[in-house]
Amino acid sequence: REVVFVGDLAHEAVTCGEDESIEMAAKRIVEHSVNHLVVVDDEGRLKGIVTSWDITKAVAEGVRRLREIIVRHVVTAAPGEPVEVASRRMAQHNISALPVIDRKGRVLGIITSEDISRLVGGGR
Amino acid sequence: REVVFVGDLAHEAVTCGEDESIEMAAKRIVEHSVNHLVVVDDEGRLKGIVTSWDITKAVAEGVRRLREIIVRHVVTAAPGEPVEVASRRMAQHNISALPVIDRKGRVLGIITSEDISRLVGGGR
Ligand SMILES: C[S@@+](CC[C@H](N)C(=O)[O-])C[C@H]1O[C@@H](n2cnc3c(N)ncnc32)[C@H](O)[C@@H]1O
Ligand SMILES: C[S@@+](CC[C@H](N)C(=O)[O-])C[C@H]1O[C@@H](n2cnc3c(N)ncnc32)[C@H](O)[C@@H]1O
Repeated sequence: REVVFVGDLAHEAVTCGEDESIEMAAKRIVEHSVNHLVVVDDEGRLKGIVTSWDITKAVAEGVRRLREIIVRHVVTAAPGEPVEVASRRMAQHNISALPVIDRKGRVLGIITSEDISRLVGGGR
Repeated sequence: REVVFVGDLAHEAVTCGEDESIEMAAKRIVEHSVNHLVVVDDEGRLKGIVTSWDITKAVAEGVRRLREIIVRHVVTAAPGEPVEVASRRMAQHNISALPVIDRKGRVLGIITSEDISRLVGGGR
């Protein structure tokens, strides 16, 4: 059995800034056909995450500003971790993606439960 | 290696009717902490699917009625199919869930990429 690492499955993260509107973030999610936006500062450092679930929550609660729905405490992964570890971490937190970051906190990419699920079907 | 079937991982689907508002659908998604609502008629038969991604698209495009965002052609799975088959089907369509239906088209549950990803980490 070959060991598969997070870095083998991770792909480029779609990002947004903290000052964007909810509408702009929604357009980005639809344009890239993803569910997760990684929020970064001007130097590409991790500031939070916002997902289609958070935008849905904004609709449910009548919230209008992106800053109010950005999740600040982000659960992440490192590229050298085995995918089993990433899978367990997502299951423990009931989340479907982990931004992949380097030792300096810079965003290298993202790994999602869809990426890991694809392994089970024999894909990459 | 034990074979795992869709029926082993599937769980209860959160449903909604076709005549609900987008806001009600959003509240249901948040309340149950899921991303997928299976749209059913009064007899529990499959009529479509609507997800947090669709609600995000409604925000991006200024759409206000649920009927306009319900996806009618639903990709499904049967409880007796191996999970590898379900994983490949989701990957082929770039989707993250399959309603599980019986031979008469009644909704038995749902299986998501999060459920299948959890297998990789050793969970069920
Ligand atoms: C608790 S999950 C529930 C629904 C579903 N399990 C999912 O992940 O979409 C939804 C919440 O998880 C948050 N979330 C997703 N990925 C995250 C991560 N890596 N770290 C922290 N929160 C995250 C989202 O921002 C959103 O508020
Ligand atoms: C194409 S995916 C792109 C984002 C991501 N892969 C996901 O599944 O959320 C989003 C669209 O897939 C649709 N979808 C999800 N599950 C589906 C299913 N079983 N059958 C048909 N469409 C589905 C949603 O209704 C939504 O319009």
